[in-house]
Amino acid sequence: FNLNLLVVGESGLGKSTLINTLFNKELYKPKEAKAAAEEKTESVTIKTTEADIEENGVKLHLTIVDTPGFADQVNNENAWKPIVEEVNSRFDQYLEFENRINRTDYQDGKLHACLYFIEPTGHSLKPLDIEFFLQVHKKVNIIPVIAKSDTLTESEILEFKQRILADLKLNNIEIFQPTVYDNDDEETVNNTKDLINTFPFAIVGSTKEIQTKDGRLVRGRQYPWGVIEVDNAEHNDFVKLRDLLIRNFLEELREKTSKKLYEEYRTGKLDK
Amino acid sequence: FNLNLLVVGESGLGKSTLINTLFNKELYKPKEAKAAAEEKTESVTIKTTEADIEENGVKLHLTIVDTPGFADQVNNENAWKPIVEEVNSRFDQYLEFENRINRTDYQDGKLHACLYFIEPTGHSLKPLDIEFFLQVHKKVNIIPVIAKSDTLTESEILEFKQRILADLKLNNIEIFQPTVYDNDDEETVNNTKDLINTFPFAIVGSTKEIQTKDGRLVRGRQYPWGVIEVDNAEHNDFVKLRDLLIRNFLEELREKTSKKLYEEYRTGKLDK
Ligand SMILES: Nc1nc2c(ncn2[C@@H]2O[C@H](COP(=O)(O)OP(=O)(O)O)[C@@H](O)[C@H]2O)c(=O)[nH]1
Ligand SMILES: Nc1nc2c(ncn2[C@@H]2O[C@H](COP(=O)(O)OP(=O)(O)O)[C@@H](O)[C@H]2O)c(=O)[nH]1
Repeated sequence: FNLNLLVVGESGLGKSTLINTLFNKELYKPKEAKAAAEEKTESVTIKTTEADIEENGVKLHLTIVDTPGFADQVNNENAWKPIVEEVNSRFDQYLEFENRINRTDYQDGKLHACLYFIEPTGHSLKPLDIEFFLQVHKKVNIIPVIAKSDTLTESEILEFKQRILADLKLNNIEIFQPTVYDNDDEETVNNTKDLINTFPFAIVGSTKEIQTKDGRLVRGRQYPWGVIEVDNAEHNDFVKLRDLLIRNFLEELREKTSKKLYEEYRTGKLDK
Repeated sequence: FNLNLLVVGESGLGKSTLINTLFNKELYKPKEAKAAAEEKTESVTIKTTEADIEENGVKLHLTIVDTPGFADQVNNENAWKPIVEEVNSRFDQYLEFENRINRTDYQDGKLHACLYFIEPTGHSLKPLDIEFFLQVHKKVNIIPVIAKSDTLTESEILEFKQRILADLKLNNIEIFQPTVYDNDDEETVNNTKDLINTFPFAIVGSTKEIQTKDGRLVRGRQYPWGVIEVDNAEHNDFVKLRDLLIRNFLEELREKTSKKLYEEYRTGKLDK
């Protein structure tokens, strides 16, 4: 199985940490404090990481496309461009492959989902978020998440989610929605509806093992006032994100990419 | 006594909340969720709020200059301009007043300090932060703070502070440093040094009263995993910021503004 994941968001929103947490593997090393003199790149770059992992007994070939520099400049006017070019180029590679006479040695490079990190301001989406979504939502399954959601109280999270959904609706932005099949068993239907009702997921990432007050060893972040637990559904939506991305809906993400998003791209390209 | 404070930082960093917390007064109403359709301004605007407050038995006439829109656009290239114009215009107003024959009815509008909110990424200063500091540090006492510092663990805060100080040093940016007078009593000297060693302050703001597990009623933020207390020095540097800004160093801020920053501006202006 392949999972090709596009990861986008401002620097410092915990993207590397979350990827390591999702796959329980140190795919991204902690950023060493670069000397203050080594300044960041002056534009958006595309960085690809590959790994073979096993998730729930299933072998997964993982490709993560990271986009350092996005939203980090003083002027972010074309931040989306290199990313859209990457999405398109992977579609083009597949189009070219499809047209070959000899089609063995198949490599599916299409991006199955875009994990987009929203800064936990508590207010609303930013113009840059909206601009990016508009450029990408018809080409990749967008899964927006509220980054570092331990910054927000439970009521702030509820309000923020409402506002984000309203912003998306106002701008006609489509985000990935798992399908609810009415002929499925009740438990599956309820699980899927519950996932959808929790969008966008408010997540926390950490690979550190911390001991809670009552002695359990958990992945979390330790503060003087308490320990936030990554895998605790009372504390954040991480387990739901893992569910969506790599347990129950991976097939749907890949299928929607091939059968809908790629086909629309191909038609658009061949029509020209 | 006058305190004229410039408040700068990206939307959603808790600036309004912090101002209300500092002066224990609802100077800024909580932003009502504006309909998603009412989008923010497309540039930086200058918004002034005045209030008379009493702090520790001292009457204070407070003027807060807020700068909505700063850092919120896709392109923030000239975000600093309207702010520098505001700083200059207040210097000009004083220059004009100084030259009057009849100088009663004195109103000191010069900005005594700029409270600059740094996003708690945990990485380093951003290009926009540095650009702003360079435009402003010779005109206003800069007091940078790490906003919403409850996002960071204690060790992350220490590292982040080190990195911010290194970034400032590398770019030759001067921030406000209270003076240590060697002939002062030991306690004052130690307090001042301790304040300086804590720069930049990592703060949390809240006007909500929460009950802690051990029954105390405190200002703080309530999370499922614990209560962070604003006025608890173990939890964040808020009390030190209040100390610097409105208790022990207000006079030094005003004096440095009149005797050094304004004089340098005046000389620069008259020299042309
Ligand atoms: N509060 C909070 N901090 C986090 C979380 N995940 C990561 N961090 C911290 O945020 C900082 C930046 O994380 P990093 O993964 O390097 O962010 P990236 O720049 O987006 O890749 C580090 O200090 C992390 O420990 C989270 O879920 N909550
Ligand atoms: N985690 C955290 N959240 C805060 C803090 N101060 C304010 N907030 C929350 O952050 C959101 C934005 O605060 P606000 O004061 O409106 O920010 P402003 O846009 O900078 O004026 C609100 O949901 C606040 O409750 C803080 O110190 N820590």
